[in-house]
Amino acid sequence: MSVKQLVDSAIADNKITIFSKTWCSYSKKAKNLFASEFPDVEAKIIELDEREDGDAIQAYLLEKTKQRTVPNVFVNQQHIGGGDDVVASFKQGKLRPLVEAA
Amino acid sequence: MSVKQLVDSAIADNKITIFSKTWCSYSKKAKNLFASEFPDVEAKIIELDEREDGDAIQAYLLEKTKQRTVPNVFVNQQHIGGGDDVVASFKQGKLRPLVEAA
Ligand SMILES: N[C@@H](CCC(=O)N[C@@H](CS)C(=O)NCC(=O)O)C(=O)O
Ligand SMILES: N[C@@H](CCC(=O)N[C@@H](CS)C(=O)NCC(=O)O)C(=O)O
Ligand code: FES
Repeated sequence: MSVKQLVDSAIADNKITIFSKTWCSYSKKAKNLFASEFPDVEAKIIELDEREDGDAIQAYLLEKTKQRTVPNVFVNQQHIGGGDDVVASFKQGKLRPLVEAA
Repeated sequence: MSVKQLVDSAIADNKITIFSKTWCSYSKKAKNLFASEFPDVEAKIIELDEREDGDAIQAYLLEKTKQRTVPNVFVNQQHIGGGDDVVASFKQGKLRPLVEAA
């Protein structure tokens, strides 16, 4: 499977997809927000620092979303953005309807 | 100069010393807090990811402070801790007297 297929299928097949790095506090905060606010929705977490193709995935995410940084979050196939974007969209009440949409 | 001398002299010779990583948002937040709240006080910033001895410095900081993570912040030779500690001590009004002490 190519990096493109891996990333595109992870986003297509999961309600919540988080591209992260294990030791990054911003990534942890984003993962924690989904775990605490949406405990019943399984999030697909891809830890880029634990994979051989981590750099290639980040490069493809840059191409796809114009964002190279982690965390890089998708909900219901929509690109939310980074940690700050997740918190902002949650506070604005925009995240919950996206997560809970059929 | 040994890593121990480098770290100990940076802490002794500077009012504010921040051990950081350039691409880390938590490190950026700590650096920004000092830059905006104490613009007249020069902070010594040591970017561990830009140095050959970065890992060795982190290992020595772990020995010295029991904290391996970045940011690792000292004010007036006192160990403040990480990003969350800096914000907490600032909000509690404890940071400013430390920075402004003779
Ligand atoms: N404001 C962004 C910050 C993202 C960011 O700067 N992430 C850092 C790690 S905390 C990163 O990916 N740095 C590596 C890089 O710049 O390639 C967010 O909220 O996610
Ligand atoms: N709560 C701590 C978090 C520190 C932390 O986890 N730092 C991360 C980068 S954001 C780190 O150093 N990770 C590397 C490691 O764990 O060795 C703080 O406020 O500074
Ligand atoms: S690496 Fe420090 S907040 Fe992401």
